[in-house]
Amino acid sequence: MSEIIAVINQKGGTGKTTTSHNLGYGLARKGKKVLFIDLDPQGNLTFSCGINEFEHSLADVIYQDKSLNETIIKLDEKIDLVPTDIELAHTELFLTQQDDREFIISKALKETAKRYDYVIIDCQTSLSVLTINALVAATKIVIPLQMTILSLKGLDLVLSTIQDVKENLNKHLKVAGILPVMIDRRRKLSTEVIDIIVGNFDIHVFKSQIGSSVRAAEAPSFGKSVLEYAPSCNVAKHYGLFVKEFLSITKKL
Amino acid sequence: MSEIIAVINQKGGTGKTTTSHNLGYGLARKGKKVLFIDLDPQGNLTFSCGINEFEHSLADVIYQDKSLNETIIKLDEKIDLVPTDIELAHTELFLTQQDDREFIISKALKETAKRYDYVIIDCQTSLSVLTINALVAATKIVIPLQMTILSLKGLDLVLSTIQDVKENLNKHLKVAGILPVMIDRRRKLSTEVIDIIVGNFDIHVFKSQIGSSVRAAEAPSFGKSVLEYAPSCNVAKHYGLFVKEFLSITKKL
Ligand SMILES: Nc1ncnc2c1ncn2[C@@H]1O[C@H](COP(=O)(O)OP(=O)(O)OP(=O)(O)O)[C@@H](O)[C@H]1O
Ligand SMILES: Nc1ncnc2c1ncn2[C@@H]1O[C@H](COP(=O)(O)OP(=O)(O)OP(=O)(O)O)[C@@H](O)[C@H]1O
Ligand SMILES: [Mg+2]
Ligand SMILES: [Mg+2]
Repeated sequence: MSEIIAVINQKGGTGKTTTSHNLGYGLARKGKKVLFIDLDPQGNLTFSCGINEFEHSLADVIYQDKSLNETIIKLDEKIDLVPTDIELAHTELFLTQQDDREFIISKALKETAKRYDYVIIDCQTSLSVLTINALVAATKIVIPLQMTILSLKGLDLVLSTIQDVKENLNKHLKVAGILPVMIDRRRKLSTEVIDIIVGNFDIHVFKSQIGSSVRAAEAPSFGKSVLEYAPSCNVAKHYGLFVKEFLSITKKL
Repeated sequence: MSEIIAVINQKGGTGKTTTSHNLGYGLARKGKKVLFIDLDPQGNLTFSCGINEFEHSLADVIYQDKSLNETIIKLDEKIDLVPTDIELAHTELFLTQQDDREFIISKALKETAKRYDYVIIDCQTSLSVLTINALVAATKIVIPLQMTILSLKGLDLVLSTIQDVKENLNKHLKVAGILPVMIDRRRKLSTEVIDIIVGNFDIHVFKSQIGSSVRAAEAPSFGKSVLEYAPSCNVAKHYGLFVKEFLSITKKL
């Protein structure tokens, strides 16, 4: 049974793309077959995978010109990618005119997902119709969260959107958890924000918190995940632990 | 002649809201009359100004139910705010059906702007029709940029969008400059990214770079800019220098 993971947060710069990339790479390293779907018109995940040119993209699938299979790029033995470019931004207007606009991605994934253990969808920074598509297609959600007040403010909004989708469009949707990212343990704010989340939301907070390292900011220009680019840095170690915790948490959900 | 400043970057979490808030507060401290316009449906600037409830918002202006004047909240003697909430997200669909959709904000500002020295528009993290509205209304642009590879990748896209608007919709638009934010001077990556920008783009890079401080991440929950909340921290000092440099740069443009 394939797991379809939506990595979501409408707050900007909270590590969604970095988390999508390293979660997928980490799962593949454990022998899982992984498909990345880049659902952000800015194509950061596509770029971070070292892909700059491609014949077909996710936009072609949304316009229903191409099947998902026709867009898939093989990154290595275990990891495939459906790439995206800015053309995806124009699909939003097209989608608003479709009756089944929230189901385009889940329909496209129906057959393809069966070939993978995990499909990881990197979402854009807004609760757009594309992001709703990811929530409707997903089985599990990961919410990367920076430990700041503005990031915490955004959490309410993303959780209520998930609740809406769960009640009306996708009853099987579950939140695997909130992943604290770019943590600085010396900072009182980090621990305060985590206390607030744990105290106010009945939601799992991953114990494997991701620290901060310039290696994570450098990795994309080498077309590699930080796990691959700088395996001995703190962020790589933390993502390694996160992947383990993710596997054990999602088994029980 | 009022200056209308669009603070823009479609990459997430690059300090747009924090920069909008501190630029406005810093200008007001120098005796300028400032109007904030929160153009992000997530309403981070509204929240950061300590505003949680309001009768009318920017969405009402876009639907042309209310004039801009009817939404204005007085924050203090020199600073006013046009607040926003999630309702703004629904205006995008409405706007796509209007012939003059890129001019809604500039038309609304036409009379109101005259009462202010500076109007500061905090943009959302996407190059949406709302963000285009900001570029069409603006006289000057500030682009806050994190010193990472993915942030640099986004710069091409924002500059080409600005060029389009300049050629087709707003000939007076000028870029005041790129503001490096969340700088860690020990990091080679910060200096490398700045060198790349200076080397490849014929665009001003503000010398007053903004460092990193947990005070900046805490300030929004007190409804204050970091200049007001923690005036002696590094980020407050850097924003103080930035405001001075901004005034001298924009005088010559
Ligand atoms: N653990 C980390 N340490 C240091 N830098 C990081 C870390 N994780 C991510 N970054 C960098 O911070 C920036 C934001 O991260 P990322 O792009 O993954 O967030 P995002 O939520 O996908 O952003 P967007 O809202 O633009 O989609 C990127 O430049 C990235 O390389
Ligand atoms: N100089 C700084 N030092 C430390 N933290 C900062 C600094 N500037 C901003 N922050 C924090 O980093 C996060 C991102 O900043 P901010 O919200 O201003 O960026 P943004 O570009 O407006 O994000 P979005 O894409 O969501 O609109 C916020 O939680 C903010 O409080
Ligand atoms: Mg991203
Ligand atoms: Mg913002």
